[in-house]
Amino acid sequence: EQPLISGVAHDRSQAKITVIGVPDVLGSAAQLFEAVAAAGVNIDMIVQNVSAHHSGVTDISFTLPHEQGEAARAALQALAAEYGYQEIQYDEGVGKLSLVGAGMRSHPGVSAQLFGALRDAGINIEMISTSEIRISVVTRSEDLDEAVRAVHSAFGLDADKVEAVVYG
Amino acid sequence: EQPLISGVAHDRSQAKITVIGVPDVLGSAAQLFEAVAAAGVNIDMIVQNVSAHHSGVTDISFTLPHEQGEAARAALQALAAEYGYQEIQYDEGVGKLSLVGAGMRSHPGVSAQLFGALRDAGINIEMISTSEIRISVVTRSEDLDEAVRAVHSAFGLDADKVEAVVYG
Ligand SMILES: C[C@@H](O)[C@H](N)C(=O)O
Ligand SMILES: C[C@@H](O)[C@H](N)C(=O)O
Repeated sequence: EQPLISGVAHDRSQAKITVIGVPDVLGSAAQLFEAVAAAGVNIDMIVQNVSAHHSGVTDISFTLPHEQGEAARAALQALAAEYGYQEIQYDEGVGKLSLVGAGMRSHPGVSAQLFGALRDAGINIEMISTSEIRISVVTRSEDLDEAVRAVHSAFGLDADKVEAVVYG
Repeated sequence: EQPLISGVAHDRSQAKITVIGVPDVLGSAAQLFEAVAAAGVNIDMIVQNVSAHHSGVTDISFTLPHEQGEAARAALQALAAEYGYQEIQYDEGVGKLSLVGAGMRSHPGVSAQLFGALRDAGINIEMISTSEIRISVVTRSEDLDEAVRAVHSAFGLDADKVEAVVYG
């Protein structure tokens, strides 16, 4: 059956924190997010890729409301020395775009089509995180409106009808 | 309101490919996934974190059915030299666990609680990818059953009732 693409969600209300060089050991993700949660920070997207072999470290990124940036950074700075983080990066200029649909897993071309639409619009993809009903990318926030137009166009979506803030 | 945790999904049918050192330039994700899609490979989870400053490269990981591993690897090997990939890693020993729920974004402790349950069970987290209704982690597949038990227990879920393959 055809994948069902129901719409494009976009969000420029968030900032991104990347903790560079988190030791890839038992409990380090729990430690990090316990501290961020204790600071009352709402976390949206979390991305962690595998550690490169022998490096023993990996990077953990997450997005959060702009207004909670200071609280999150302070919580992480307090851990950085003890837990060996290499660096904490804070980025206020991100935008998040999500293609929302169903059945996307069994339609391998959907991701390629989304990434191709962004390429054709000259927009660099900074982060990717997916689920079976949502493919999310992070771009510069100044590119977000153009990205949304490009994706609507690539998928033949009627921008007036299908724009939806759909959770997934 | 309380976050609604509806269940724990787990999947050991997948393998993972990590393309190490993908040039962080316009169109590289599209190129990679166009090739994988052209090979007919079904893609489940994609994770890409930001490139470290000045490195100009990042890693892209994705999961796929075990039986499509060869096709995907061949497609990527064909691109590797031309597109400058540093290495293509193939991992057949992964398991994926997802905590499925609603309202998790506004309950910052949920991620910490999930990661803490895995830490307490002695299970290392290899990848993290989240959406507002699903927090997914990749572990060793041999740890998956223990991970599912630990998460059910940590969240007070009745393992017999709420185990569900819920897409998100
Ligand atoms: C890096 C982090 O995810 C670590 N592997 C952990 O299990 O917590
Ligand atoms: C690495 C990859 O995502 C690249 N930045 C792109 O836009 O395609």
